Amino acid sequence: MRKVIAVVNQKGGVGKTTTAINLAAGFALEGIASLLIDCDPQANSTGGLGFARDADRLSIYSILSGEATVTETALQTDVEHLTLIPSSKHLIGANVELVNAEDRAFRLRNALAKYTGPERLVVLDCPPALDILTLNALVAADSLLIPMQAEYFALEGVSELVQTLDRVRDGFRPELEVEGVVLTMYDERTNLAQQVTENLRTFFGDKLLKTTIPRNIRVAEAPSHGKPVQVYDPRSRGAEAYMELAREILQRNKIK
Amino acid sequence: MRKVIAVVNQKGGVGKTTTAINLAAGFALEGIASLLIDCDPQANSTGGLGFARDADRLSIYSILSGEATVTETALQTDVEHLTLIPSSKHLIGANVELVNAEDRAFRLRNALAKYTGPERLVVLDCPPALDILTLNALVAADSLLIPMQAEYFALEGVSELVQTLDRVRDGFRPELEVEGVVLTMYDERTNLAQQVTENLRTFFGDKLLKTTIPRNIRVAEAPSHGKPVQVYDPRSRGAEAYMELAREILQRNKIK
Ligand SMILES: Nc1ncnc2c1ncn2[C@@H]1O[C@H](COP(=O)(O)OP(=O)(O)OP(=O)(O)O)[C@@H](O)[C@H]1O
Ligand SMILES: Nc1ncnc2c1ncn2[C@@H]1O[C@H](COP(=O)(O)OP(=O)(O)OP(=O)(O)O)[C@@H](O)[C@H]1O
Ligand SMILES: [Mg+2]
Ligand SMILES: [Mg+2]
Repeated sequence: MRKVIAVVNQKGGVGKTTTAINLAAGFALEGIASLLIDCDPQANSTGGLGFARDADRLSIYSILSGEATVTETALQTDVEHLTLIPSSKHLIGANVELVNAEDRAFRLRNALAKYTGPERLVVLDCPPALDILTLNALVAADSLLIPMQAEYFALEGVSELVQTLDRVRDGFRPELEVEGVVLTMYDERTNLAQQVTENLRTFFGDKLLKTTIPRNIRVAEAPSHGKPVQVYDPRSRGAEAYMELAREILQRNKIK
Repeated sequence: MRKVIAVVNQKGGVGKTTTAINLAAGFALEGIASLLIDCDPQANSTGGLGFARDADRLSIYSILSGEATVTETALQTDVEHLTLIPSSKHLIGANVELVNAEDRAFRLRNALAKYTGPERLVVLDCPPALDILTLNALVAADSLLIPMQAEYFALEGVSELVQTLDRVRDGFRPELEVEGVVLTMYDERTNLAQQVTENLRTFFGDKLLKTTIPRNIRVAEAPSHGKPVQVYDPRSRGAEAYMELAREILQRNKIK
């Protein structure tokens, strides 16, 4: 019943965190209980929802290292129906510590399998790397949401991401699929954007989501106030676009 | 005599690769022989200078694993005075393979110490992570150039980057210093940009470089043509800004 969506792209700065926060908030604002899990040692999803850095607080690291459960770690956010598993800089050690562990790719999946909380949707914010942290997210996920900037370097990274997806399917998880590709910080007027979008459409077909997220200063300001953009400025173009994205995904999954 | 500048920021998408390519090209166009080293498994600096992916070609991975020297690996680019050490996806294995090697942080520095090529300046493009690859770059470097977007998440990452710099200084390399912080994709008109810039100025003082790089579509288009922006569109605002940045750094170092 619960669906786990990993927000993933090894290219940096394409809007993974921004999409993870505002999509999970979008689901919650539509009344769907949602859990956001910050899987990045940089802890941007955690900070962007208003939680200060706290090295002693339970985090995703506590879960991956087996010291705590999801229930013990989850925090209520200021958004009704939205809970958070925070990250911490301790997570940076996990990439090294887990290297030789037998079940190193399954820690998050196993922890979620034991979790009986109320959330219907789980969103995972991944770091800009195809490392053990992202692997845990991929193996725990039912589907991948890929934020993309319509620019050259982001396009170059797509084939490698898809190869990783195929390897995870073959090796661990045949049911893993692409939820969709969402164009972020999108300005459709430039030639570059049009060319890259064409490439992506050829490659992904109708997995290329209808909703695109425009560049909008309110989206960049919201995390400095510790809020999703829909709470910070509900009438902004960014807020409307992320609500539209949440609804598109809910409809495709026949959730609402 | 040779100076090594690492372009570093663990935050993704702040313009490390774009700055590494266009700064190294800027030095070369000013007649200073320069070497660009792509230290990122995503190999964006390599692709952005027009080199197709080639898993068999010697790369930074060959150097870090001790199979090849800098001389054997360096390639001439289409820009006079600009040479390149390409990256390759094999590099992603290095983070795991080097974990237990005794001199794991010194591979690049040792290789450059043996290199007697003509380049006066070496620019290192780093991945969005504080991992073994970036550590090799930091230990090999004389100074760090930190590209920053004037936005909230980039600001949050600064203290961690500075802590890493201090650890590398104390542990390995007391002479390592900040070359400068350069604002990229900069739009000084927004409140957010002004607030973040103020914070950065307080923190970095006159290390915050005078040159700022504006958002300019030509900068994003240039790598899709395999060229630095100064070659792709020399009269664009992006090209002029990166030439200004190259000159500011050359002057601060009394090179020209
Ligand atoms: N639609 C938008 N309009 C304006 N700014 C945006 C938008 N989306 C994201 N940003 C800003 O762009 C920057 C990069 O976004 P974000 O940090 O979410 O990307 P990321 O993929 O999570 O990065 P990383 O790879 O470092 O994890 C941030 O400063 C963010 O606030
Ligand atoms: N001044 C600029 N104007 C317009 N676009 C820019 C500018 N600088 C960089 N870009 C674009 O922004 C995106 C991010 O830049 P870039 O890839 O250089 O960042 P990065 O820090 O190297 O990312 P990563 O963390 O993934 O290595 C790229 O698509 C690039 O072409
Ligand atoms: Mg992020
Ligand atoms: Mg880069």
